[in-house]
Amino acid sequence: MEKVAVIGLGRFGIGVVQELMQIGYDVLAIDKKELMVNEVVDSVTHALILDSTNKDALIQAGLKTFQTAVVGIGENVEASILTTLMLKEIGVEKVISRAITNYHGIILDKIGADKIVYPENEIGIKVARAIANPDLIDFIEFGDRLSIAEMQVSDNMAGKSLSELQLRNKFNVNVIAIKRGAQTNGTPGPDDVFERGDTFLVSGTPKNISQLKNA
Amino acid sequence: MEKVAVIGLGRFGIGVVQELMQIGYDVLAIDKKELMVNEVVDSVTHALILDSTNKDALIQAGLKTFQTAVVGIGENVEASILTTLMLKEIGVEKVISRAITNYHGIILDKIGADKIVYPENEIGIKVARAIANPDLIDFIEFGDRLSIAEMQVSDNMAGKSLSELQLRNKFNVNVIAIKRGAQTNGTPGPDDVFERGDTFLVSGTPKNISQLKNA
Ligand SMILES: Nc1ncnc2c1ncn2[C@@H]1O[C@H](COP(=O)(O)OP(=O)(O)OP(=O)(O)O)[C@@H](O)[C@H]1O
Ligand SMILES: Nc1ncnc2c1ncn2[C@@H]1O[C@H](COP(=O)(O)OP(=O)(O)OP(=O)(O)O)[C@@H](O)[C@H]1O
Repeated sequence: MEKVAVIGLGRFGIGVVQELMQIGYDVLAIDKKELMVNEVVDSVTHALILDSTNKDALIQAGLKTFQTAVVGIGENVEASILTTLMLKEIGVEKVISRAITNYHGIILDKIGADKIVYPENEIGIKVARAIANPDLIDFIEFGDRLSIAEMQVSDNMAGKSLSELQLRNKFNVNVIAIKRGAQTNGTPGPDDVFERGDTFLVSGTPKNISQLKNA
Repeated sequence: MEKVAVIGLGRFGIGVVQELMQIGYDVLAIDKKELMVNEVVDSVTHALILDSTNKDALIQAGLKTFQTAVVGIGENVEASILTTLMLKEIGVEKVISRAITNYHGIILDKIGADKIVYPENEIGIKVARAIANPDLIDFIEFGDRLSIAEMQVSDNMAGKSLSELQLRNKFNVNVIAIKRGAQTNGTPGPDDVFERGDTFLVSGTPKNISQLKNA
């Protein structure tokens, strides 16, 4: 069974732990505070109270046998950096570390973190984009010329068919799928009508997608 | 010019502020700590030091004239809840509030937050999924039967053409686009070859996409 060590059981670390358990991984959850470890001890494979900046403690905890570890320590930048270094020195193949500033990320990169995550920043960007485009639920930016967006049907669009809205001609976007409740239509046609409450997947340039609020 | 008030200049709030400024909004940045406000005072439209749980202070700051506000206060759950309530009472049309636990979110919902965001949790889930699928960069889940994933080309796939890999026949997924450096191929054909370093967009069921590591 595949296993992952997650060090630092703040909100980010807990998010990782819960999803990994849900996916079916064995999880070793580590934190220096007993309180945090007690929060998870009943829902994870193993939980240990230890200071992850202590290399011997990590080795004793069996970290040499882990291929993947997540460093969820945030605000304590020094501990985040030291822990990342210790894990690489112990030989953990893939260390995913969280950074809370750009410089924090640069340092983690230099000391060997295999992947760096900026959680608050990424979501801050999504929230800002959703403000700029209230019907935008989620998106993937694939280069700067192609985005895939999950959007909700606006009041303007509700009750109109795809051909009526002329999304391809007017906006140069492609509707990939439409979802109504639990039903997904993966091959939307020109006569399909958008109903209030529907969500849809659309592809196009970021600019064209943002124009859809004028549909 | 469209304007947004962002209250609470922690890492999440700062992420929202920076992206909103980048998009072109006017931003009023508010925090009770002078230190946080000073961090942004040179890069935002307006910055104010005030306690957002104080309704009069919010009114004096002009919040009645804002249609949109983001409550980026996290750990201080009481302040997050009070601030959200104050903003709705003042008449701010759209209040987007951050929650740090499920119950926090439930309370925010009951007192009128128009949208609730769980930043650390959302990214925690993405990190966990990326661990389960190391070539996965980003994804949108559209219902439980359709996902769009941004992936990097695995060692197995590198040097092989789409027809060679038989992605549609074997895995029932559709490659939407392939990116190589700054070039994007939005109409990939059967003879297109995946090269090391390429990333691609693919659609299919979550299960089929996760099978791609066996391609
Ligand atoms: N040296 C260490 N060894 C083990 N755990 C640590 C160490 N330093 C910090 N932690 C733990 O990491 C967890 C997350 O901590 P921290 O306060 O650094 O980040 P945070 O940014 O507030 O986290 P989040 O936003 O995810 O809640 C805490 O539970 C803390 O006890
Ligand atoms: N009543 C208040 N009025 C204005 N600002 C506040 C109030 N309460 C908290 N803040 C500010 O909100 C910001 C974010 O605070 P908080 O400590 O609650 O969250 P956090 O979870 O640590 O944030 P992040 O993870 O985004 O860094 C802080 O800068 C804090 O000064």
